[in-house]
Amino acid sequence: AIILAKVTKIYRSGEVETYALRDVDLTLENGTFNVVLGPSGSGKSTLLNMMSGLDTLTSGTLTIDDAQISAMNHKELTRFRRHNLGFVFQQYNLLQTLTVRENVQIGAQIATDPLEPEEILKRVGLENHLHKYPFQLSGGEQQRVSIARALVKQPKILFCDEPTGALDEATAKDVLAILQALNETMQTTILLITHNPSIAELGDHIIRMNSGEIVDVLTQKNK
Amino acid sequence: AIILAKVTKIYRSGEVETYALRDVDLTLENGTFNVVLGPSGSGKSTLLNMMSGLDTLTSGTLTIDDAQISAMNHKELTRFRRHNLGFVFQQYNLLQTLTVRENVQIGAQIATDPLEPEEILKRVGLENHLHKYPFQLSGGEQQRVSIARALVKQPKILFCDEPTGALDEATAKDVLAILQALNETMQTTILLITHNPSIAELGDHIIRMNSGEIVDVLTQKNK
Ligand SMILES: Nc1ncnc2c1ncn2[C@@H]1O[C@H](COP(=O)(O)OP(=O)(O)OP(=O)(O)O)[C@@H](O)[C@H]1O
Ligand SMILES: Nc1ncnc2c1ncn2[C@@H]1O[C@H](COP(=O)(O)OP(=O)(O)OP(=O)(O)O)[C@@H](O)[C@H]1O
Ligand SMILES: [Mg+2]
Ligand SMILES: [Mg+2]
Repeated sequence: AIILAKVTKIYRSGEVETYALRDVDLTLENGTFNVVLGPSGSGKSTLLNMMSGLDTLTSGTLTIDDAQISAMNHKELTRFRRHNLGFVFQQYNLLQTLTVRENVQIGAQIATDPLEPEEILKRVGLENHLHKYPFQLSGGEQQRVSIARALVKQPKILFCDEPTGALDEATAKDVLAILQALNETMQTTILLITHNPSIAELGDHIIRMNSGEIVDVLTQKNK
Repeated sequence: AIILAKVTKIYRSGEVETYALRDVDLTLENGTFNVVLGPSGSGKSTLLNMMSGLDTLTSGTLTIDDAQISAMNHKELTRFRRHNLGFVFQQYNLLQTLTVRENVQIGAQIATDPLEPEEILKRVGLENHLHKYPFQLSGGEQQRVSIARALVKQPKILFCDEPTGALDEATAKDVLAILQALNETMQTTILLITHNPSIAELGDHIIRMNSGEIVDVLTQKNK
């Protein structure tokens, strides 16, 4: 399980303090598909950054299974993320100087049982773009490279920040079907942020946020 | 009117040629609200880049009212865009070293009748973020700065590439209401790219694309 206990995150810039998360308690059981909904600026991406060890907590703790993540140093955190976590970032975060296939290969390199980069790229419809650079891709193509890169290492836990925001309906459906299949066949734990209520229907649990707080957790399915 | 005649755009990288647009003919009448729909990679952003003079045509012509845009040099193009056009880019394109308010002020500087930056920022809900830098904003907040920057100079023609993709339903509604009001009261010509069919309902015309071609133009309203 991923357990956030009494987590607060405050961003300080000069005099200004922004409470991005206030006293959040949240547990994600292994193998669950969790969707996070909430207005722009409500703290969804911050929640993802806290739950994945990508950023430090101002106060509170993060535990993933038996590992005390919030107590790890930078080196331990980096190794933990590499071995266990996959990310689809809201702004894609592709390496601009590597091709599509190289961006995905990098994701496979440190994995114990990686998929074939060209296979996963084919599944997201990018087989004709393998040798292009990110600046030569459309918005939705860049997003799909980001998705392929996260999936190729078959992570235990997958964090997706609006992974279909730049995709048309049909392409988005394909991607969400891949994620659902992963969750059902591989018991991959998924945390997916979205603005789209119809995507929320895919989740076992819906986590609603507002102004840095979790206001509601709805359980739709029991596993 | 904005007139594309027989426009083709080919991207070449090494041996590979990508036909991003094939022999496109399209006219947008002044004061119309036009929505572009189509799958990821179908050429929507490329169409916008061609219609706005942001990028060169491989063949064909672009005329805006009586100006032969495709015949202009770099300096004339830059001046034309500054005086007449506003842009909301798919990747926001904010200046990272300027604050929220400064990013919008820059948009106002070269305008004949600019709005007040703080006013327009308030209308998109960002009054508490004026002194932050883009990296300190959520995805949807960055998108809204991009929107405010385009609107502040009250352009004759507004090009919006998925301007609400990162926004929740309520915030997206506010933004679209602002765009509709602009179109109705100021006769601003709008070209809006979206994946969301419900947003398409706002348009006077819906332009459907697939594989670099315009496959359909539907007129929903007459003005
Ligand atoms: N580095 C930072 N410094 C200051 N404030 C920040 C920083 N990063 C985020 N914030 C603020 O924290 C709040 C929550 O941000 P977060 O990115 O988690 O929102 P979000 O729910 O993901 O929004 P969106 O749906 O727009 O992506 C926002 O108001 C944002 O401005
Ligand atoms: N600089 C470039 N070099 C090579 N190919 C390019 C370049 N820019 C765009 N393309 C290709 O042209 C096609 C159309 O791109 P475009 O960005 O117009 O698509 P789009 O409809 O906006 O897609 P999306 O909905 O994903 O944003 C894509 O297949 C893309 O890979
Ligand atoms: Mg976010
Ligand atoms: Mg695009």
